[in-house]
Amino acid sequence: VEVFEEISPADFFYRNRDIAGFTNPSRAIYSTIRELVENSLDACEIHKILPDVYIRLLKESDSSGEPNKYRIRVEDNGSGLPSDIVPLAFGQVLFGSKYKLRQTRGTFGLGGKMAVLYGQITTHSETKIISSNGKSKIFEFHLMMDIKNNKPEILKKETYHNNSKWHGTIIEFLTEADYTRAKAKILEYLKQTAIVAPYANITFVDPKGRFYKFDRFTTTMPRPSIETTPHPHGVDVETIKRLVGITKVKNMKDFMREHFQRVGETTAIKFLDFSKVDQKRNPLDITPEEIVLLVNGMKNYNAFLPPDASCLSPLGEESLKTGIQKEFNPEFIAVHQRKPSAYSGFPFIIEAGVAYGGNIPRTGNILLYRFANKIPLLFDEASDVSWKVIHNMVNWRHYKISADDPLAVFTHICSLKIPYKTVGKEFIADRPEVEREILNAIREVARHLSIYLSRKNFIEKERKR
Amino acid sequence: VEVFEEISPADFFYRNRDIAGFTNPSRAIYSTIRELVENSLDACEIHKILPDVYIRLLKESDSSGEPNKYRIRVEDNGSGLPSDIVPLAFGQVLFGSKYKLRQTRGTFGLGGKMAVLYGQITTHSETKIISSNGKSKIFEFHLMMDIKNNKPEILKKETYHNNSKWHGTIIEFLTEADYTRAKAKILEYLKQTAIVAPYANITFVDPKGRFYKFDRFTTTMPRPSIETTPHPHGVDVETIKRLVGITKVKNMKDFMREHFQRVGETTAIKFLDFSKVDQKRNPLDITPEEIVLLVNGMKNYNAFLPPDASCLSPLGEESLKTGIQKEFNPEFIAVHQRKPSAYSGFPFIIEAGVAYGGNIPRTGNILLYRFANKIPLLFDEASDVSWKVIHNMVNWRHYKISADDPLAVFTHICSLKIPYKTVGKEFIADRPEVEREILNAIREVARHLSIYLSRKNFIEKERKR
Ligand SMILES: Nc1ncnc2c1ncn2[C@@H]1O[C@H](COP(=O)(O)OP(=O)(O)OP(=O)(O)O)[C@@H](O)[C@H]1O
Ligand SMILES: Nc1ncnc2c1ncn2[C@@H]1O[C@H](COP(=O)(O)OP(=O)(O)OP(=O)(O)O)[C@@H](O)[C@H]1O
Ligand SMILES: [Mg+2]
Ligand SMILES: [Mg+2]
Repeated sequence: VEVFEEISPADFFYRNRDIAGFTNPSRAIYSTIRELVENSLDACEIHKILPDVYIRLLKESDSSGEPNKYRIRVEDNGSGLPSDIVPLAFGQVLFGSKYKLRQTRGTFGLGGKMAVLYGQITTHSETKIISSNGKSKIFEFHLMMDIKNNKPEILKKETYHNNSKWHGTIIEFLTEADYTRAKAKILEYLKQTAIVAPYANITFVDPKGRFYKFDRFTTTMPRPSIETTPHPHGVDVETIKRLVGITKVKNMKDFMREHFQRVGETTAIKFLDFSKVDQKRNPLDITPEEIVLLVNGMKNYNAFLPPDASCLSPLGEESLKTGIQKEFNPEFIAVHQRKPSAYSGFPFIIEAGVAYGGNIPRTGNILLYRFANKIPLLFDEASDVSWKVIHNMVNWRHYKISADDPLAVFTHICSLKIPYKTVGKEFIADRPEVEREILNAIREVARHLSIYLSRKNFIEKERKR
Repeated sequence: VEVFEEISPADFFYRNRDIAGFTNPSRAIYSTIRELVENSLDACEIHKILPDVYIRLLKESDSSGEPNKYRIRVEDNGSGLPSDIVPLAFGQVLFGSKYKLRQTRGTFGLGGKMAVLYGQITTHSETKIISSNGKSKIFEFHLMMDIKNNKPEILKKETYHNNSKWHGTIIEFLTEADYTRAKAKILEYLKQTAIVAPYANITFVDPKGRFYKFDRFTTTMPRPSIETTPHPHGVDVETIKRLVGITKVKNMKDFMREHFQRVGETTAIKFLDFSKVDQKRNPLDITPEEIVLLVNGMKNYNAFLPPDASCLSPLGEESLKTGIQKEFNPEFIAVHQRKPSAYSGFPFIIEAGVAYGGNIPRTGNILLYRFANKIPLLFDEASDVSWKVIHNMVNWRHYKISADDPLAVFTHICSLKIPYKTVGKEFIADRPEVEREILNAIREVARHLSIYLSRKNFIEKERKR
C-alpha cells in the first residue's frame, strides 16, 4: 500500500541540492561563495552603498577524520538585517526580499540557505551571523536549519552596542569543501565579478593565506534598479486574482491604471472596451469569466506601450568597456547596448562586447563570458542561449573572423526576471526575444571588429610593399 | 526599506513554472501530457497492473476570446487513490508517494500539480478527478489550487457505488495549449513511451478526432522496482539524524544492520571500529561529533558491498531490442545491459542500443533516443550526458561508422535517483560514474555494429568480384 507524505521546501532542496548547484564538495564551495557574494552585492547596491566584500576560506584542522573541513566567512558593508529577520533570511527556504518585480541578483529566496544547509549536513555545525543596519545595535545569531520543518533553530542570540555605527552582515560556518578542485573557478568568478561591478572592493583570503584583492576602480555606481508594476503582457489569472485581492480602487479603469505600468486613462478605457469588460465595474465584483476576458484581452491587445526598462540597471557601455580593458588589455574592444526589449511582459536589456588580441589567448575557440543581472555564469556554457547564438547563429566568416583568432565575446542580460533554466543560475533559456537580441548585439560588435581587422590587414599589406 | 516575505512551494513553482517545463502554451501541453501519463504508468506498474492509458485532447469552443482553450483528459486503470489523498495529490505541491528510495518515474511530488496549475492560471477553471481503488466506492472531486497557501480548494465531492469494481484515476481540466506546435513532440513522446513500456496500451485522441493507438505487444511486465534502504556512501549528517530519530534499535551495531543495505554483523562491527564509534552505544545517546565520525567513516570505509541493484527495474535487453525492432525495423540491432554501478550511494543500471538501416533516416547526424526510468527525454539533447558521450567521447571512426550512416543510438538509465539537472526532467548531469557507464555501454554496442558493417562490406566486395 502506498505511503503518502508532504515535504517542506527545505527538505525538497536538501534532497535535490544538486539541482541548486551543490553536487559535490568542489562544486559546493563554488556555489557557497557565489551565493554569499551575490547576497552581499545586492545588499550594498540596493542601498547605494559602495560594496566592500571580504571572503575568507580557512582550512579547519580536524580530529574527526573529515579531511576537507573549511571555515567560510563572508563580510559586507551592506544594509544589514533586522534582528527578527536574520533567522528567517538564513534559516527558512523560500524566504527573502527579492520576490518583488525588481532587478536583483537574487531571485529565488534559496541561495544563502543552500550554503548554510550544505555546511550543516557535511559538518553538523552551526552558522554564525552578525548583522547591523548601522543604528544602535549589532545582533549575533548562532543557528541551525530544521530541514524537515523548514525553520531556523536559534541556538544563541547576542546583542551588542554599535559604537562605530557599523552596518553590514557577516556570515560564517564550517563546510566540507574541495578547494583544490574549485580554486580556479572561484578566482575566475571573483575576477569576472570585478569586471561587471567595478565599483566594488572584493578581497579573498584563501586557505594558504594568499590575498586576492580586486580593488574598485571607480566610485561611480550605476543607477540602482527600482521596483515596478507588472506589464499587461506578463499577466495570467492568478496575477489578476491577487491584484483584485489587494486593490483599493473602486472601478476597473482605475484598476488598470493603478496596477499596470504605462497604462493611462485613454489606454485603460480603450483596452477595457476591447476586452468587453465594463470600466465602471468594481474589481471586487468581477466574475471568473471576466477575469479570463481580461487576461486574454491583455495578451491580444496590441496597443499597450512596451514594458518600461527604466527600472533596470544595465552595466553601461563605458563601464563594460573599461572592465574588459582592465582585465584583458586587448588591442581592440567594441561594446554595444541594445535598446530595451521584452519577453512575456518582462523588460530586458542586452549588452555585448567583443575583444581582440592583448592578453586574450588563442585557444582555437571563441572565449565566451556570460553575465546575467551582473552575475558571472561559469558553468554549462554549451547549454546557454549565448553559446547557441555564437556557435550556431553568428556567421563569423562573414566578419572575417576565424576560431583561431584571439577573440573574447561578452554578453550581459539584465531583466526583472532572468530566464534561467535551473535554480542553480548557470545558464539561460533560448527565449526567442532574448536570442534575437543577443544575436543582434553580437552582430553589431562583430561588425566593428571586422572593420578594425580589415583596416589592420590593409595597413600590414601596405607596410609590406 | 526592504520588504521580506515567505512564499509557498506552489507559489515558487508558479513563479518559476518555466523551470518545470511550463514555459508557453506549446511546451506546457507537452509537459501536461507527459506528467499525467508518467503518473498513470507509475500507478499501474507499482501495483503490477498492465497499464491502459487513455489521453484525449479536445478543442473547447469558446466565447471568451481564448483561441487556444483545450480540454485534457487522462484515464488509467491504475491503483487509484484514497479519498482523503486525492485533493492533496493534485492540489498540494511537494506531496506524493514517490519520496521513497525506489525507482519510479515520479520523484519530485510536483508534476501533476504543475499541469493542474497551468490549466488553472490560463483558464480559471476547476480540475475534475475521479478515482477508485477498485473497492466499493468511486470518488469524484472538483478542485482548484490555492497557490498562495499551497493547498487544495475542494469545490465539490461526490461518492458513487463502484458496481463494476473499476480501479483507476481520471483527471480532466481546461488548459491553454498550442497543439499545432506541440503535436509532433507529443506523438514522438507517446511513440517512445511505447518502445520502453511494450506492455502498456496507450491511446491518444487528438483535437481533430484522430486515434493514435499504441497497443501492447506483450503481457509480460518486468519485475517491479522495490523500495530499499540507503547505502552508506549516500549518507550525510541529516540522514543519520533522521534515522536516529526513528530507530527502534538499542545499539549502534544493530543501527548499522537495520538501516543500511547489505551491512551484516561483521561489516557493522568492523566499520564502527574503523570509525571509532562504540558498537554498544545507544543511537539515542550519540553526540554530534559521533554523527560526523559516522558520516566521514561511511565515506572513507572501502569494505562495504556495493549498492544493491536488485531493487531496480531495467528494461531488459530482449525488451529493448523488441521495442526498437518494432518501431524502426532496422537491418541490424545491438543492445547491451551493463552490470550495475553506483553514484553517491545510488545504484543504477545503463542499457544501450544501436540500430542501423531500415526505417532510420540518414540525417547527417546520429539520432539519439534518451530514456531515464522509462521516461523518454525529448528536449535539451545537447545538454545531456548521453549527447556528450556520443559526440565528444566515442570515436565512431574507430568503429568504421560515419555521421552519414542511418544510425540511431538508444540510452536508458534506471536508478533510485536520476541525476536530472532540472525539475523539468529533460536532461541528465554528467556524473562521472554515469558518464563512464554510458560510454562503455555505447562502445560495446558500437563494436557489434562495427563487426556487422565490416562483414556486410566484405560480402558486398565479394559479390562485386
Ligand atoms: N549579506 C546580506 N545582507 C543583507 N541581506 C541579506 C544578505 N544575505 C541575505 N540577505 C537577505 O536574505 C534573503 C535571502 O537570501 P537568499 O540568498 O537565501 O535568497 P535571495 O538572495 O533572495 O534569492 P536567491 O536564492 O536567488 O539567492 C535575501 O533576499 C536578503 O533579503
Ligand atoms: N494517475 C494516478 N494514479 C494514482 N496515483 C496518482 C496518479 N497521479 C498522481 N498520483 C499520486 O499523486 C502523487 C503526486 O503526483 P505528482 O505528479 O504531483 O508528483 P510525483 O509523481 O510524485 O513526482 P513528479 O513531480 O516527479 O511527477 C503521486 O506521487 C502519486 O502518489
Ligand atoms: Mg541570494
Ligand atoms: Mg508525477
